[in-house]
Amino acid sequence: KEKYREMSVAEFFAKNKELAGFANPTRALYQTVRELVENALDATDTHGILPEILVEIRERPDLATGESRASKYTVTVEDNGIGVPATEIANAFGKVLYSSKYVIRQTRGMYGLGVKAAVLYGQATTGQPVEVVSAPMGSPYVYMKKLYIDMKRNEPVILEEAQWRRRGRWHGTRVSITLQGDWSRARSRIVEYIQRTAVIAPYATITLITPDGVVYHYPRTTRKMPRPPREAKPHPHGVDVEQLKMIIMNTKAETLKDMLVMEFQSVGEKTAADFLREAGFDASMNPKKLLEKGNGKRLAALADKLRAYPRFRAPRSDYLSPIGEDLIRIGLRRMFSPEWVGAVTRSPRAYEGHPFIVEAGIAYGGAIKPRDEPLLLRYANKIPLLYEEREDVAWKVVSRINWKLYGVDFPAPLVVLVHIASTKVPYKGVGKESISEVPEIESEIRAAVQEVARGLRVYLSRKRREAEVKRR
Amino acid sequence: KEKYREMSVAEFFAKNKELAGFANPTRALYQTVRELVENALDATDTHGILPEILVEIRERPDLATGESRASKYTVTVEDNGIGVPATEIANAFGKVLYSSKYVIRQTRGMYGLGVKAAVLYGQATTGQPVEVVSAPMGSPYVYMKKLYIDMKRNEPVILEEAQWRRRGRWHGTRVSITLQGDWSRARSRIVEYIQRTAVIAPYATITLITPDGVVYHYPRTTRKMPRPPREAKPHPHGVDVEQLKMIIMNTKAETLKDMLVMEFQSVGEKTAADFLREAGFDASMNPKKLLEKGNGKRLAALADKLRAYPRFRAPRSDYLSPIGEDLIRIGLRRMFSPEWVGAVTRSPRAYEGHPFIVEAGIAYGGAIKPRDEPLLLRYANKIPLLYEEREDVAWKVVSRINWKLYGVDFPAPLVVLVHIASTKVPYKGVGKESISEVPEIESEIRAAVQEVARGLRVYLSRKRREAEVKRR
Ligand SMILES: Nc1ncnc2c1ncn2[C@@H]1O[C@H](COP(=O)(O)OP(=O)(O)OP(=O)(O)O)[C@@H](O)[C@H]1O
Ligand SMILES: Nc1ncnc2c1ncn2[C@@H]1O[C@H](COP(=O)(O)OP(=O)(O)OP(=O)(O)O)[C@@H](O)[C@H]1O
Ligand SMILES: [Mg+2]
Ligand SMILES: [Mg+2]
Repeated sequence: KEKYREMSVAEFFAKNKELAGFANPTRALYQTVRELVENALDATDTHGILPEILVEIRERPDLATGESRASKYTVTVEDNGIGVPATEIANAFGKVLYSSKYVIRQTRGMYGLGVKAAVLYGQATTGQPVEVVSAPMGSPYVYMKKLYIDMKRNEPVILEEAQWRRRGRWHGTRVSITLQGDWSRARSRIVEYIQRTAVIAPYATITLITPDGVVYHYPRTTRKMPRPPREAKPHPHGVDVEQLKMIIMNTKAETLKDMLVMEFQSVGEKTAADFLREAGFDASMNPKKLLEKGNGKRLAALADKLRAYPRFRAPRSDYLSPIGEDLIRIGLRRMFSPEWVGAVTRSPRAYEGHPFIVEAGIAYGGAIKPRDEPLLLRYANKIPLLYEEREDVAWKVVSRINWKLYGVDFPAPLVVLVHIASTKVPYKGVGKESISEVPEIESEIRAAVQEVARGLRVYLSRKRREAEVKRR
Repeated sequence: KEKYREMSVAEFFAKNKELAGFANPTRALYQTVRELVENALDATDTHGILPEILVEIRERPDLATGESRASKYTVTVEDNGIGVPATEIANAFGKVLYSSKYVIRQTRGMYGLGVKAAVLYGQATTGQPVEVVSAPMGSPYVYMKKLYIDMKRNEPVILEEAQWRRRGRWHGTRVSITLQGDWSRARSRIVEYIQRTAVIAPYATITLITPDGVVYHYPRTTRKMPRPPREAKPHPHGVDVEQLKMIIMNTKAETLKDMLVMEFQSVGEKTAADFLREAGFDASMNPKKLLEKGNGKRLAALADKLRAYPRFRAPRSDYLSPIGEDLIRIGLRRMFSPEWVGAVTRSPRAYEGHPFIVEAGIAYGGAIKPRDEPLLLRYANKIPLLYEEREDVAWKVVSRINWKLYGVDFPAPLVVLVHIASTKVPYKGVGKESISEVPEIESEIRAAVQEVARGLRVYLSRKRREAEVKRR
């Protein structure tokens, strides 16, 4: 009587589209724009390329079906990034949980789902395929594929494809998705998202062409780029039994000690030897022995002890890529014309073996309108987060700071920016709108905002003293 | 240079365990208990069986590895439900996105992930397999399997299995998962979860045995059960292009009109004929023609028009299973010994073709301690929701009600219960802790709470008058 069956992961995210941020046509249009833009930025600034990104949203009256609440739009995003290799296009855009970002590196993408969730929604609401044009860097060809996703099998189905010799030196990718949306409701969020992206990436040229014909153009104002993030090895504090099994299976090391030094970051020869001795393991044993039957408990013990050993160096963070205090201040000035700005980039910390850097900025006064609570701008891996503010750990911190201590009385003209850069941002959901309350991150956000707020306090008390002097 | 690869859905939820509610050992222990209990209740009350559920959590010092922060526990849940068929045990517990609840019916489970997420976490933190004992109803055998999940392939791997002839008439399932947890931090939440489950299910006998040897026993106080939920056909207001394709592919109907009547709920012969005429489709055409090449736009148009047509009857709701006003009042009295209780079960509504019923209850005064804000008890498909309160649509509604209008001045001894029963509860995440702000649901919660609050207002104003009379 019970009907047991499997569901493909494509079917799962099509059926439960709200989990991926596609709860309604307004959110879907927003999510489609951001998934494409985040992929475009990952394909450029992560690789040291000065980004040139064009976002075009146009209405599709030719697909109208007479239902006024079901407006269709085509969203096209074009970038000058590394492109997608010909053999990877179909899976990258047509297979859920397929990605080049399943590595330990700070990128905007991390799940291998983003663009596919948009393709699935477009398919379900319009029947239209996604169109991809890719000119991979270093290839003499340009490739075009129109495809949709076979949901039962989680496989791409190519409807049309072509290739031609490239003229000129353009490299990059262009993606077009057609979906049911609601531009009138999504407009302000989409415009805000693009503006907040541009404001912290002044090295990027971003253009948004809207269905009403309005063009938002953010030309680059500097050619200086932050150093790109780099891939890292896992840190022992983040390892679990399954990961350890994988590492042992794939390692070329012939002793347990060599494996620790080769396969992990922050483990030197001496530390590895000390650790193994204290943990009660033979440094010279062949690590593959731990995979043998009956050694399950030894393996679990090794994972536990790696996670708990205090003398491994903290995870390296020189491969993270923060926004930087200068760019935060410049961006806040550009957005708000405040009378005061401050910013800080904190030292790196880690949670569960994942390094992270918290940055904070404050803008006060000037052209900012007073409000009853701080205006919070959240960012994670350089992505602006616009929804689910009240659920975010940053809001928890910023709303509970006693701003009176810093000379701020609400209503007040106060803007707070919080950025978290990490090899793994602990989002609450695959829609990437809010961040979990990880204790290490929460306390770093508090420390960062308070550090900048102290600068504001100095400014505000000096301003008050000068006002007093004037009055006399 | 970019490394493209696929990830299995098992690997995905192991790596991103926080998405499934396994963010840390405390949450993981809680989530494991609730996933098993929810499966046990789905296997009993959904099938008209008076539930008998035993939950045992015991510490595993034999698995200790010397790290004090890494305590291991075995969670065992046993029920007298329908059991799991022998051929289904391995996939049900060892394959992510495998379920018997992928149908249109009000059940606690819906994703086909719950128990597997717990198995993955147990495996990753202890290396221990899950143990399942199943005595399927109507079978003369009892089956035992110990298995773990091959993450790369998302397949169960059976380590040990046995079967024996059943003695006696017991049917049901027993599941044991061993994982790293934190009982001291999880204790109060787990106890609260069990108590809040028992309080709205007085027909269930639930026992919780804790690692400290404390036993919480909730014997049933009635044999009267609410009618079990039933499976329904899809409603046209919830259909999309992909679903419509599936329906057309599988239908035995030979005309489009017959297909609408057979495959959907709330579509009668006359309504189907009227709809097709107004939508511009030939009622007598073979529906399979819509799948032919070149008919993509026709198919998308049909989906749009089905979703928008106002004259389909509302979705049936006689197959939903609310708690009921009596049980809500009894439960609130038992929990709080208040001086006043009220409850309402609203008429059914629908969002996107999914029927839902909102129920609300209020308890006031008596033994309830005054608090600065309402104490909110949230439920969805009879599951107590304990985490992420501030993100829940119910909190949004209850915290914004002007309680002064009802005679309630904070601090006040006020408890509010909200329950949403639906064939699809729109959770914000697969961890099932909070509900999205679906407009139809939000307005129903508001209407329900206000309805019960009006009863409270009558009581409080009468109480005030009597107090005045007394004073004179
Ligand atoms: N504009 C682009 N340029 C180059 N490669 C791209 C582009 N868009 C997508 N890709 C490739 O397709 C892959 C899949 O993209 P998708 O958005 O589905 O997942 P992701 O970005 O890896 O993770 P997430 O789900 O978090 O977005 C990417 O990992 C990348 O390799
Ligand atoms: N105690 C049980 N008795 C009977 N069947 C069970 C039991 N536990 C699990 N099952 C079966 O195993 C399947 C998988 O359970 P699982 O918890 O992974 O998913 P689900 O309950 O269907 O959905 P969700 O992910 O929302 O919990 C269930 O659909 C059910 O068929
Ligand atoms: Mg992406
Ligand atoms: Mg379940």
